[in-house]
Amino acid sequence: MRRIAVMNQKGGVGKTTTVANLGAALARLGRRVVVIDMDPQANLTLHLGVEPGGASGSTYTVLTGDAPLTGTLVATDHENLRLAPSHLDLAGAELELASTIGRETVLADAIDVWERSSIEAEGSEPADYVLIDCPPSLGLLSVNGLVAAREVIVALQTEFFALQGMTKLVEVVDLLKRRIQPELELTGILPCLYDSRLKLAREVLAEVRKYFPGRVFESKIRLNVKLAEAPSYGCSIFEYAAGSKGALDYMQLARELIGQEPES
Amino acid sequence: MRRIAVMNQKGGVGKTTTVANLGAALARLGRRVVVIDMDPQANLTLHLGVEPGGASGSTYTVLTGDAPLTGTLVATDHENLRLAPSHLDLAGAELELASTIGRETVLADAIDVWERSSIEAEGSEPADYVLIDCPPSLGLLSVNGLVAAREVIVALQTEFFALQGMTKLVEVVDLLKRRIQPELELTGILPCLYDSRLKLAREVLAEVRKYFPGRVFESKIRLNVKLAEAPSYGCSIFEYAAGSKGALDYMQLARELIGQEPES
Ligand SMILES: Nc1ncnc2c1ncn2[C@@H]1O[C@H](COP(=O)(O)OP(=O)(O)OP(=O)(O)O)[C@@H](O)[C@H]1O
Ligand SMILES: Nc1ncnc2c1ncn2[C@@H]1O[C@H](COP(=O)(O)OP(=O)(O)OP(=O)(O)O)[C@@H](O)[C@H]1O
Ligand SMILES: [Mg+2]
Ligand SMILES: [Mg+2]
Repeated sequence: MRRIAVMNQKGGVGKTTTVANLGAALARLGRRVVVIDMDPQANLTLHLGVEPGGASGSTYTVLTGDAPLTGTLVATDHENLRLAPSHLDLAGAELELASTIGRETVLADAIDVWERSSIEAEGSEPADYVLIDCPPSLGLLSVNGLVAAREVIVALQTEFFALQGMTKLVEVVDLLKRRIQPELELTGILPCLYDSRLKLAREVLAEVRKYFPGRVFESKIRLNVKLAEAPSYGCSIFEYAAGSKGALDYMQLARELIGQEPES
Repeated sequence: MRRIAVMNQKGGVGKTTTVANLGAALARLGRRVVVIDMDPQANLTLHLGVEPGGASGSTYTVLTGDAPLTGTLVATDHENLRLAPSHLDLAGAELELASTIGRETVLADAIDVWERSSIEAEGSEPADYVLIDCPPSLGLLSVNGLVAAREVIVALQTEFFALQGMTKLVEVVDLLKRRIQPELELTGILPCLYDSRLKLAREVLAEVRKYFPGRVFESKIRLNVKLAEAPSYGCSIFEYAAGSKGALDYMQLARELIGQEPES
C-alpha cells in the first residue's frame, strides 16, 4: 500500500486538484484508492461531491481518537475511490493536539491500525494507494499528513512565491525523515497550473529542474479551466471533461506513478 | 489611521499581491503606508525586496513581546511605504501564543502602543494606512491580523473553492466583531486574478455580488502575468511595469479606497 502526501505550504498551487484527480485516475486504472482530507476547508471533500461533517465521522474524529479510520471512510461516485472526509472542527485540531504525546504521529498510527486489521481480517491490504491532501501550512495537520506518508508529491505552481517555499519544504521533509519517519521520500515535484506560453512558468520550471535534478515528474499538469470547473459539479475531471487536457495530464501522471511500482 | 487586514483562508487568491501593490499605490498617492507581514512564508517581505529575518526584528518579535512595532519597521525602495517584515520563526508563534492571555489581541496592542506613542511624541499618527497580509488559515496569526484591523478586505479568486470559503470567513469576522473588536467591518470583497474570458469567473463574480450585495469593490484585479513577475524583482508593479493592467487596477483600487475616506 503506497502512502503519498501531496504537500506545499504555499497556498493555491494545485494540491487538492491533484489528490482528487490523481486519485480518480488511479481508481480508473483499477487501483483501490483512499484519499484523506486533512484541510479544515474540506475542499477535497467538496471536490468529490461529499458533504463535509456527515454522520459517519471525519479526519477530525480520527485525530481526536474518537473513531478509527475505517469508520470514517465514505464511498464516492467513483468506483475504487473512497474518502476520509474533513470537518470544520479540524481547524481546532492543531491546538487540541498541541499537548498530545506523539502529536505528529496520530494519523500515521490510525492508518497502521487500519492496515493491520485489514490484513488480519481479510488477508490483504485495505487499499493500493492512500493519497493525503494537506492544508497550506507547515502546522500539525500537514506534519501528520507527512509522517503518515512514505512518499511526498510536492505540487508546485510555476511562479516565484511557490519556488521560494521549496527550500523550506525540503528542509521540513528531511527533518521529519531524520526524527520521526525514516522511510519518508520525496517522490517528485509536480508542475501544476503550468502555462508554457508564459516565460515565468518556463523559467521557474527550468530553475526547479536545476535545483532538484531527477526529482521533477516528467508529467506536467497544464493550466486548464475544466479542472477549476469540475469541483463545482462534485466530480473528478474524468466525469466532467474526459477529453480535456486536465484529464489527459492526470491520467499520464497516474501511469507514471504506476510505472514506479516495484514489480509485483 | 486606517487599519485594514487583507484576508482569505483559501490559499493563493491574491492576498500578498494586494497588500504589496495596494500599499505601493496608496504610497504613490501620498499616503504614509505601513504594511505588516503576518505570514511565516514572508512572501510580502520578499515581494518588497527585503530579506526576511534581518537584524532589526520582525512580526515574530512583536508577537512574542520582545520588541515594539517601531523597532521592526524597515524602509522599502518605495517612498512613504514601510514594512514590518516576517520571519520563519513566525510559524512557531501560533503554538507559542496558544496559552497566552489575550492571545488574539497581541498585534492590536502593539499597534495601539505605536500609534499612541507617536501621537504623544510627534502630535500625529505614525501612518495613514496600515495593511496587514494574513496567511492562508484561520489560526492565531490571521486572527491577530483581523483583531488588529478595523477593516477587512477579502481577496477573492473567482473560482469555486474560494467562493465556498466565503461563508466561513464572514462568520469568523462576525464572531470577532461580537467578541473582541466591535469596530471590525468588512470593507469589501476584491475580485482577484480575474479573467473575464472565463465563464467560471463571470459566474462566480455574479454569485458573490448576489450573496454580498453592495460589498464587492467596483475595482477588479485582472489576471496579469506582470503581477506574478514583479515579486522576483523585489518591487511593486509600479516599478516593474507601470503601464500594465495590474498597475492600472491597483491604482484604481487605491483611488476607490481613498474615495471612502471621511472628509477630513
Ligand atoms: N491545472 C489547473 N488548471 C486550472 N485551474 C486549476 C488547476 N489546478 C487547480 N486549479 C484551480 O486553481 C485553484 C487552486 O487549486 P487548489 O485549490 O487545488 O490548490 P491547493 O494547493 O489545494 O490550495 P490550498 O492551498 O488553498 O489548499 C482552484 O480554484 C482550482 O480549481
Ligand atoms: N492578478 C494577478 N494576475 C496574475 N498573477 C497573480 C495575480 N495576483 C497574484 N498573482 C500570482 O498568483 C499567485 C498567488 O498570489 P498570492 O501569493 O498573492 O496569493 P496569496 O493569497 O497571498 O497566497 P497565500 O495563500 O499562499 O498567501 C502568486 O504567484 C502571484 O504572483
Ligand atoms: Mg487545497
Ligand atoms: Mg500570501
